[in-house]
Amino acid sequence: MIITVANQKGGVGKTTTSVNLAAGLALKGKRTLLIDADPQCNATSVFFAPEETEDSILPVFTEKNFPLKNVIKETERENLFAAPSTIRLAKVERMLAGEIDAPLKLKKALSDVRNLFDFVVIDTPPSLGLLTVNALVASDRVIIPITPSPWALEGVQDFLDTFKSVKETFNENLSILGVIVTMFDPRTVLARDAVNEIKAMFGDLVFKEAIHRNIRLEESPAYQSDIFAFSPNSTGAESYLKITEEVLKRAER
Amino acid sequence: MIITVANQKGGVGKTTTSVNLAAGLALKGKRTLLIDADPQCNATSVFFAPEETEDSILPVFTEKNFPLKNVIKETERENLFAAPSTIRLAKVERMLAGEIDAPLKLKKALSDVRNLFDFVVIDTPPSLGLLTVNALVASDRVIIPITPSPWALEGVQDFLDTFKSVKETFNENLSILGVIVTMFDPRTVLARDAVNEIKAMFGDLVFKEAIHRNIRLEESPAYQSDIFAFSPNSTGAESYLKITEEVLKRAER
Ligand SMILES: Nc1ncnc2c1ncn2[C@@H]1O[C@H](COP(=O)(O)OP(=O)(O)OP(=O)(O)O)[C@@H](O)[C@H]1O
Ligand SMILES: Nc1ncnc2c1ncn2[C@@H]1O[C@H](COP(=O)(O)OP(=O)(O)OP(=O)(O)O)[C@@H](O)[C@H]1O
Ligand SMILES: [Mg+2]
Ligand SMILES: [Mg+2]
Repeated sequence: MIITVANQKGGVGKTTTSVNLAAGLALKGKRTLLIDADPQCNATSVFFAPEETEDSILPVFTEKNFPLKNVIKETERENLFAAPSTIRLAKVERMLAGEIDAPLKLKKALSDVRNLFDFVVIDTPPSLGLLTVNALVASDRVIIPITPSPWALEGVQDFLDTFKSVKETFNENLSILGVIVTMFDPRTVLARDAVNEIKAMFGDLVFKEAIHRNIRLEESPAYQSDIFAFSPNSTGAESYLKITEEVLKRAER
Repeated sequence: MIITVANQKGGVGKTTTSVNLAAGLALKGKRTLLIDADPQCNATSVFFAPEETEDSILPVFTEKNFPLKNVIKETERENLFAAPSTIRLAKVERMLAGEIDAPLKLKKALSDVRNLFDFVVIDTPPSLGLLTVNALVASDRVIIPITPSPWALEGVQDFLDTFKSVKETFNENLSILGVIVTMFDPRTVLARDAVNEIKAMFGDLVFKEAIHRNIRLEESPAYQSDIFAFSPNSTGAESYLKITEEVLKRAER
């Protein structure tokens, strides 16, 4: 199953969720590929030192029929593989401005590779541009991390419009696997009200488990690690393990 | 003086800083224009209800010689004016992909209008694309909000590369007015270490005043208000007032 993690609002936990969901799936014995489709390379930097990542997914967009297999690397975690991003991915939007099949590049590249993995998780940039659209076109499901705060809620409709448009134009099987509430601080009325609003909007799509603020989640990238390797007993690790189990359940349906 | 608030990392407080700095300058009697150059429209939504913002800065990019004056609106705060964004600004990147003067659109539009204001503050999206470049090309100074955490620090060099390239190609007077540490939680070693790293990188450019986590700052957009109107006695208001005073000092030099 190919899952995109997306939300055009910045800093809502897309990368934290992509990295730790992919690691969680690998931990559960699923052969998992994490694709970093964000030129910021935050997910890439968790698994690879800068000098290790000359290869990237850029040729998927710039060359004809580029074999994605060539840039898929093992990570230190068993079952977990990653396809790195690069800052140069940022120019893809204007480079492919004219091309009719621009939204389909990643889907085509994944078609030869998807059967080698149980799960593919795609991290995306904070935008609804060509990279995010490519991820959505290529995917079976999307997970939407949302922080319970005013501006994050305002952006949801724009995301859903893009989702709907991709579904209708390119990918009728695309559906929302779920919505994860991230960076939840239960002590504030603001956050609790916002969570209620998210539940009103999305009903059962909202994962039971919300991710609370946990310093370990913020620290782990500094140690080039996912949360399970870095701090397995933290609430962050427990929460992302529950999220992983819930994803596995929902993936069955 | 025209100031861009920029950082391609998502959710580091660009909009919170743009809105509250602009409001602070207005409070100090400076005639201030806030330009929302982010298709997410977070800054716009603080000052205008959705039905109030049919006008936007989009024609600056899509039409020849569009008078920016036509879309500048008063806000409820004396001295504070705003030019709204729109989701449709997102397509500007690919629309202008071929045009030689694409980076200069905002600068040209501002040239007729800048003498009507003491300060112009430009909020930008989490990307180093055409909208952010337009803002940098049009500006005298840039303020960089940075959260003291690993991924935010990793992105600084990419930002500086873009800054340098804009400066050399289009705008030799562009300089960094300062770096603001945002969402600082002094209780964590991670944040304190990261602040030291930021100070090592930027020296005196770092504002003395760091913005601590303050729930009032997160709440105020829900009440369509800047922090000074919403919660003038909060630490968030005090901090952004100090930031405003420091900006005024630095603008003199
Ligand atoms: N539950 C959490 N508790 C504490 N910190 C968190 C949590 N989730 C994420 N963070 C931190 O918050 C910041 C933003 O998270 P992250 O980078 O995952 O968001 P993003 O949506 O991928 O951002 P962008 O839009 O820039 O891609 C990071 O520094 C991250 O380490
Ligand atoms: N000092 C603070 N304390 C608490 N919350 C804050 C603080 N500064 C910003 N926030 C909140 O954090 C979130 C991210 O801030 P903001 O939207 O200003 O960042 P941004 O860099 O403009 O994001 P984007 O990259 O999406 O444009 C918002 O919900 C905002 O209200
Ligand atoms: Mg990210
Ligand atoms: Mg913003």
